[in-house]
Amino acid sequence: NYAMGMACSYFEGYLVHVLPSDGARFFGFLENIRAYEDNQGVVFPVKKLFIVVTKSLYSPPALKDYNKSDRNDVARIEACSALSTIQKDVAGVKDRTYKNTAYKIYRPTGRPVCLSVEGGTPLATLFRVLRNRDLSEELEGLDREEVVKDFLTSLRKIIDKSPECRGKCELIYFDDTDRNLNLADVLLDRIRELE
Amino acid sequence: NYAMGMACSYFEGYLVHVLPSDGARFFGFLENIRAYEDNQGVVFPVKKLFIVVTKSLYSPPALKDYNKSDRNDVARIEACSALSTIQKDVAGVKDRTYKNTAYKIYRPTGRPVCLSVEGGTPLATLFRVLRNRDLSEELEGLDREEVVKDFLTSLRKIIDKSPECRGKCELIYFDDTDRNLNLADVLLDRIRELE
Ligand SMILES: Nc1nc(=O)c2ncn([C@@H]3O[C@@H]4COP(=O)(O)O[C@H]5[C@@H](O)[C@H](n6cnc7c(N)ncnc76)O[C@@H]5COP(=O)(O)O[C@@H]3[C@@H]4O)c2[nH]1
Repeated sequence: NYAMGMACSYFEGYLVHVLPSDGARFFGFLENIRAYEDNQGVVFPVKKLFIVVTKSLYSPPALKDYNKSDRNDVARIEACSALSTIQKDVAGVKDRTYKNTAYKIYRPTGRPVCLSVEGGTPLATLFRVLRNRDLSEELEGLDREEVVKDFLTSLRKIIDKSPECRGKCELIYFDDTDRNLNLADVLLDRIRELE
Repeated sequence: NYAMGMACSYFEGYLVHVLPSDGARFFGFLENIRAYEDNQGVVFPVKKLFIVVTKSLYSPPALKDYNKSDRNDVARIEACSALSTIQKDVAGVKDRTYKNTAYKIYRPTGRPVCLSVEGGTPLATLFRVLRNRDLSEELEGLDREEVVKDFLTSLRKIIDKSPECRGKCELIYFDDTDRNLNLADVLLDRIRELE
């Protein structure tokens, strides 16, 4: 089934590169966060990779696109810079690069909160596939809500089974069609639960 | 079906980033090759992205792993360096990097031949997925030969339908289980056909 295939390839093609230590030059996601904290003089209250999966499947290039630009009384999220980059030879591509992004959530009151967060890339690609008329006839009958649900369920199971990756990811389902929701606040709530 | 899903996501999640011009900072794969030719003083007889898909699905980190190290009377392939890198904000990852690699094929007689080539990443990832016992129960019943065949067929159709990508890729099926075959020579043969 499509969603589970996506979860498997996201895990083996990406999460295993960015989360665990590779026993050599890359010390793992946790260490990556700590090094960033030391270099930038900031604190990440939750040292996990937040992955935001949306109802529409769409993920904007920059997460700040989710901010309520017409309001300044709610939290907003801004990209800071990349955590350190992982470079590996992968399938003939010399020094293929993998990197996570550090973000800050600015609150109306209180200090900004740092975290590493990104969209669920396989679903963002599926969004583009379904929109492409030359491609999507082949994937007809794909129910978007089913796909998101199955992707999250499969991915959670896969991550929990993996000693190198378990506990290093926080999966967030975000209904981006609901204008009353603010991603920055949804993330703050999850951080509070986990702190 | 799994193979077609992989071909669709490989197209929309990767080939559309590295092959066509983005109308802004990235001038497209062809231009990328020409710039490399000018900077490095070399010639690429075929200015296409060669994608090598293998019978086993496996793609080694570096293509030189395919060379016959015990023979110096046959062609061998060595990585040179990356073509220029494409950086884009994608699904919340700031400046995600995509790059292709320039390779040289050294022949027993004659000058070396330059080309841009890499393994088929979705199949390389599937290889790791099938090998992972925690994951592959879910993908049981997947016939490797079927998957490779369907992936190639779907990908060829998809690329041919795309005005931005058609004619910019050369798909190569390589039986990596046959010790009589030498990838460097298979590539040289394809280059001769296309020149
Ligand atoms: N050769 C090559 N170079 C690349 O830079 C590249 N980027 C993607 N792909 C392949 O294209 C297809 C679509 O990509 P998508 O981003 O939707 O899924 C990707 C994406 O969700 C995630 N992923 C991989 N690399 C990164 C990355 N650098 N940053 C974020 N996510 C990533 O893990 C999935 C599987 O990746 P791969 O199994 O390496 O192959 C992919 C895939 O088959 C690439 N192939």
